[in-house]
Amino acid sequence: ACRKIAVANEKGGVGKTATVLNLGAALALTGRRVLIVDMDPQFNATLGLGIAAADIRHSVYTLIDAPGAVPAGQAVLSTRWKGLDVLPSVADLAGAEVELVRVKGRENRLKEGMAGLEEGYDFILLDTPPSLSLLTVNVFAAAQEVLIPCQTQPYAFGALAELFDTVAAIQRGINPRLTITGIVATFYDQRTRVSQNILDKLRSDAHYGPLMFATVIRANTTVAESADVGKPVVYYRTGSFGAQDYMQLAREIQDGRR
Amino acid sequence: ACRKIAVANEKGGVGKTATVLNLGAALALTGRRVLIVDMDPQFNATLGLGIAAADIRHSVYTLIDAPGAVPAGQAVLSTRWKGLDVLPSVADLAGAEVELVRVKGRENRLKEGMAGLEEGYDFILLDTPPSLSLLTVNVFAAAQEVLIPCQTQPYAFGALAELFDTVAAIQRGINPRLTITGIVATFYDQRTRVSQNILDKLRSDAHYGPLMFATVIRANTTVAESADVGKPVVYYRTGSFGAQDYMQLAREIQDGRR
Ligand SMILES: Nc1ncnc2c1ncn2[C@@H]1O[C@H](COP(=O)(O)OP(=O)(O)OP(=O)(O)O)[C@@H](O)[C@H]1O
Ligand SMILES: Nc1ncnc2c1ncn2[C@@H]1O[C@H](COP(=O)(O)OP(=O)(O)OP(=O)(O)O)[C@@H](O)[C@H]1O
Ligand SMILES: [Mg+2]
Ligand SMILES: [Mg+2]
Repeated sequence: ACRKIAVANEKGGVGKTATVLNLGAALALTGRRVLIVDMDPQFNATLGLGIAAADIRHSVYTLIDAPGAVPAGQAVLSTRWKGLDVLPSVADLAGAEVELVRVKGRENRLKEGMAGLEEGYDFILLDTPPSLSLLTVNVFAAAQEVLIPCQTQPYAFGALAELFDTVAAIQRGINPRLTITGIVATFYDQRTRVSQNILDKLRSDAHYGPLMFATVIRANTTVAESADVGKPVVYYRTGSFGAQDYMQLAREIQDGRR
Repeated sequence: ACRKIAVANEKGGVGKTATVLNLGAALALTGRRVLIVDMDPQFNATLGLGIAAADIRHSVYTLIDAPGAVPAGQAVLSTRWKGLDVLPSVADLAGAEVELVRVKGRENRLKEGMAGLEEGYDFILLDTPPSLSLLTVNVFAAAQEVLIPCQTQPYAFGALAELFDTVAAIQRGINPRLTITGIVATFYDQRTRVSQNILDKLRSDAHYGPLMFATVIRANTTVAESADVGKPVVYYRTGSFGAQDYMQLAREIQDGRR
């Protein structure tokens, strides 16, 4: 069965897009069929896969704005890497928030628009913007799991409580089956005390501790460089820390250890 | 006259809060009277000044939610540092977005709530969440200038176009006086090619180049460590890169070189 995993945290810059791209590519590298859904109007996941605006005929915005007008499959683009497809985003998606305000069932637009896509994939990873807006709610309605990147940097904790409250509200309402896959620590820099402090706090927290993945994503310029050239890090430099860490996360997610 | 500067960029994690806290403290250190207004529901700027939730009787939420109920001055807290005050944020602020949807004039709630505060300050710096939401629009209505931190990391450019469009719309509508103070490069790491590439791209861009500050904020763990202990970096470790960079930015802003 296809696992549909939302990657979310309304704290900005914690590595949501990096996790969607690099975990997705790591899963594809191990033979899985992966679809990346980019629900951020800044379309960073689309850019990170080297997709140019000119290549995009339809996007998630087409599926949300005019349900049924275009079969979902026609909005999906294949990337240059085997087993890795993308449902791209465009800047127009920013308008959906306002356009759908008075529409009944607006939170299920993505779920309806993507219906049937899961037949062709083992994993669908959905990227979200840094806010608990209608776009993120659409993703929570369409997904079955939520993976939470949490930076080992200051302010990491602030957003978690709000995110867990939002997920609980979604579970009580539009998507009772939504579960938390786990929390993955990101931007870990072993040279600094701050990273170690925050990682220790997360791991020893009564609520968050049991949800932590063993894998820790290290801060590592290869991840940034790979994003700059539009390639996931496992295809950009296989021996790098970034590639190793995301391959390990892919193994941990597939083994269901968490 | 008081300069009211919004610090904004809907790309997450670019150093908005770090800039508000550390530029604010650097200005206070040079004898200016500074008010920090925290308009992020994750209240990171409030945390970064070491303010505990128990110290907060009123917040920006009080001023926005019930205009006139409490004089603005009563919501302002002084910090442990001379010349540096804060109008704190609370998690409830996240609800304002939905609560004010049908309220006429909702974009001017902060401006009205803060009326009269500028008498007591030389600078008012306003932190924003990573989205172009009603809270950020409130900040753009209340401020006169917008300072844009832009990370020298991938995806930096994506958000700028949208931000400039939004500022232009605000200038045409609710706040014709709003101007762009400039763009300050952040997270600069001279050890990596990515930082230099992006800084060069920004500086040579026809639109963004002329707006760039000469000062570049370097990636530097002291800034993160200082945030973790609730102190601006100029008070945490004066000789650090972080302290030097923000003191230089404070000089550049006061000299009006940009
Ligand atoms: N492990 C890492 N090491 C170094 N740089 C990283 C790492 N992961 C991500 N980055 C870089 O840090 C920046 C922030 O990461 P990213 O954009 O993935 O976060 P995000 O949570 O998706 O941000 P947003 O909240 O804006 O959506 C990007 O420029 C990215 O290239
Ligand atoms: N110059 C710097 N060097 C190292 N770390 C930094 C620097 N500036 C900020 N940080 C750290 O990086 C993280 C992101 O910075 P910050 O929270 O200020 O960004 P932001 O734009 O306010 O994020 P958000 O979009 O979530 O509001 C924080 O943990 C902060 O402590
Ligand atoms: Mg992102
Ligand atoms: Mg912030």
